[in-house]
Amino acid sequence: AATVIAVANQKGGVGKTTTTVSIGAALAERGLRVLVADLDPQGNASTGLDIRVGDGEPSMVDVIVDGTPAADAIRATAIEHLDVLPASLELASAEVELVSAMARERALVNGLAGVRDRYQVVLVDCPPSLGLLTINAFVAADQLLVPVQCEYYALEGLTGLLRTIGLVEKNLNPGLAIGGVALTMFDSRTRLAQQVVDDVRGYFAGRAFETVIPRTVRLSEAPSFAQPITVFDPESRGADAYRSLADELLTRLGLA
Amino acid sequence: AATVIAVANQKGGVGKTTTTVSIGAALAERGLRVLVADLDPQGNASTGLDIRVGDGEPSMVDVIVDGTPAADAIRATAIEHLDVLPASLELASAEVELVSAMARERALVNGLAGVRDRYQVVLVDCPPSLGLLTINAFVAADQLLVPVQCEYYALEGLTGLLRTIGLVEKNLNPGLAIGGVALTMFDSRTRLAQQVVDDVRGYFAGRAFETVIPRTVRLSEAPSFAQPITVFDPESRGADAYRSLADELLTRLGLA
Ligand SMILES: Nc1ncnc2c1ncn2[C@@H]1O[C@H](COP(=O)(O)OP(=O)(O)OP(=O)(O)O)[C@@H](O)[C@H]1O
Ligand SMILES: Nc1ncnc2c1ncn2[C@@H]1O[C@H](COP(=O)(O)OP(=O)(O)OP(=O)(O)O)[C@@H](O)[C@H]1O
Ligand SMILES: [Mg+2]
Ligand SMILES: [Mg+2]
Repeated sequence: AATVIAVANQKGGVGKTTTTVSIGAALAERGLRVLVADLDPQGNASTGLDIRVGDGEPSMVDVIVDGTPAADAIRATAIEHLDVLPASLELASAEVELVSAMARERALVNGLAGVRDRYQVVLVDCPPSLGLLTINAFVAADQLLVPVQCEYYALEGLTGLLRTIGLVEKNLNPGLAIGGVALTMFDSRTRLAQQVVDDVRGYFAGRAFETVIPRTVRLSEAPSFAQPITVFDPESRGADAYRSLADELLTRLGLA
Repeated sequence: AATVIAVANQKGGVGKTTTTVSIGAALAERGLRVLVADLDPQGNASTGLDIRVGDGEPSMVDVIVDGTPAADAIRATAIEHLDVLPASLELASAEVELVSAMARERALVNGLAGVRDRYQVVLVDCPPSLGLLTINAFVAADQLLVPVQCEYYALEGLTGLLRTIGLVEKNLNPGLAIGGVALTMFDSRTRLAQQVVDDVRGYFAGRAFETVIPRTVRLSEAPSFAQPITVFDPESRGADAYRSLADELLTRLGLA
């Protein structure tokens, strides 16, 4: 059955969606069957893969609040081997609706149970918060992939994230751990970027990936064409970097 | 009494904190008495102004959950006329604690009531979500300032934000409206940035500010020195842009 990886960091705008979509596409290119599960009400991972949820169409909120089978909500993308369980704005109300639900932290793991054997990797794109949606991702996950932007505020947010991971590991999902820390949006014009890379490598040691994702114009433009970078500009620095990151992930998962 | 402005956008990393801190410092430079109220558990606005909350020290979570007087939690900053009501990580638990509290959406407006007459402007830095903390900011606010990053995903998020503003305006705070939309992180290397500016100006018409904030290295470096840009590099493009934005805001508030 699939390895479930939650792509999470409550700091906003650090590249969670871009990393989910780009790694997902790179793994699919290597022939792995991949599901991107969009757990962010903004639905950026869905639209970044050209999937839009119309009125009345099943999506993530139905799966985790009403128990709709995930298979009914999953869509194929234009990319072979890559499917999406899309999100819509209605997902924003799920946090409030789940608060008093039974087993509220297990809504996602239960929702995905029926489809895990169809994929080798499931990537869950998390919203920028440590609320009930992200907790659901942590309970469903075998491991976490944490994107860290090469900027100052990104370092500050790690304390809160590590604290929450510890609580979930102790009470809801024993064995949950950070599988990898990915450095994103590296801008060689600032000294600060290299300082953040050094700090993160010092703090996380071997868990930080070797590959550092550069800040590039093409990566910021890809979402407006609703394509991942590997399709939008396959020869670009951004595509190469995310393929390299995907290969590192495959090695760590023992799927290389 | 002070005009309360909530700086909000649930899309992450669009420049909410940078805009709150920079405009706050620019207004204080002009001699206005300003309070920055940090409503984000990440506490970036607090640390961006060199304020850290130690164990047991009062902060935003005490004001909105326990009713601690705001005056007890407010700190002076190194900048004359600029104070901060700081946030700490504990604020993350406030959302869950407030869910069943009486008048849960009015915790902030009640908390600020005792200090509004000491300031001319209160800027509330919101977290990247539309949960109970941001709703509290919308209830306390006279108007909203919405930073929009000049990137594709930033446009997509506006639908959800406008929907939430409408709900709060109808049910909790009649008259709430977007006072201004600020375009941030404009990178002249991408065609997309100008397209976003044009789209936002078309959609929001006169509510979009004239000033466009450029993406600059110095703005990204200022937080690591715990200083707003007007202090960190007073002659920089970033400082000039935020002073110009602050002046536009003053004109709209009738305080110029
Ligand atoms: N390496 C990169 N180079 C240039 N732009 C990038 C890069 N990675 C991401 N971006 C852009 O930066 C913005 C933030 O990235 P993204 O939306 O992936 O972050 P996020 O962590 O998912 O944000 P949120 O917290 O809102 O979910 C987007 O506009 C995206 O297109
Ligand atoms: N104009 C700019 N030029 C360069 N860097 C910027 C600019 N504005 C903000 N930044 C940097 O971009 C990152 C995101 O900005 P910021 O933290 O202010 O956004 P935010 O909307 O408050 O994020 P969050 O959603 O996590 O609260 C920060 O590292 C900040 O230093
Ligand atoms: Mg995202
Ligand atoms: Mg912020």
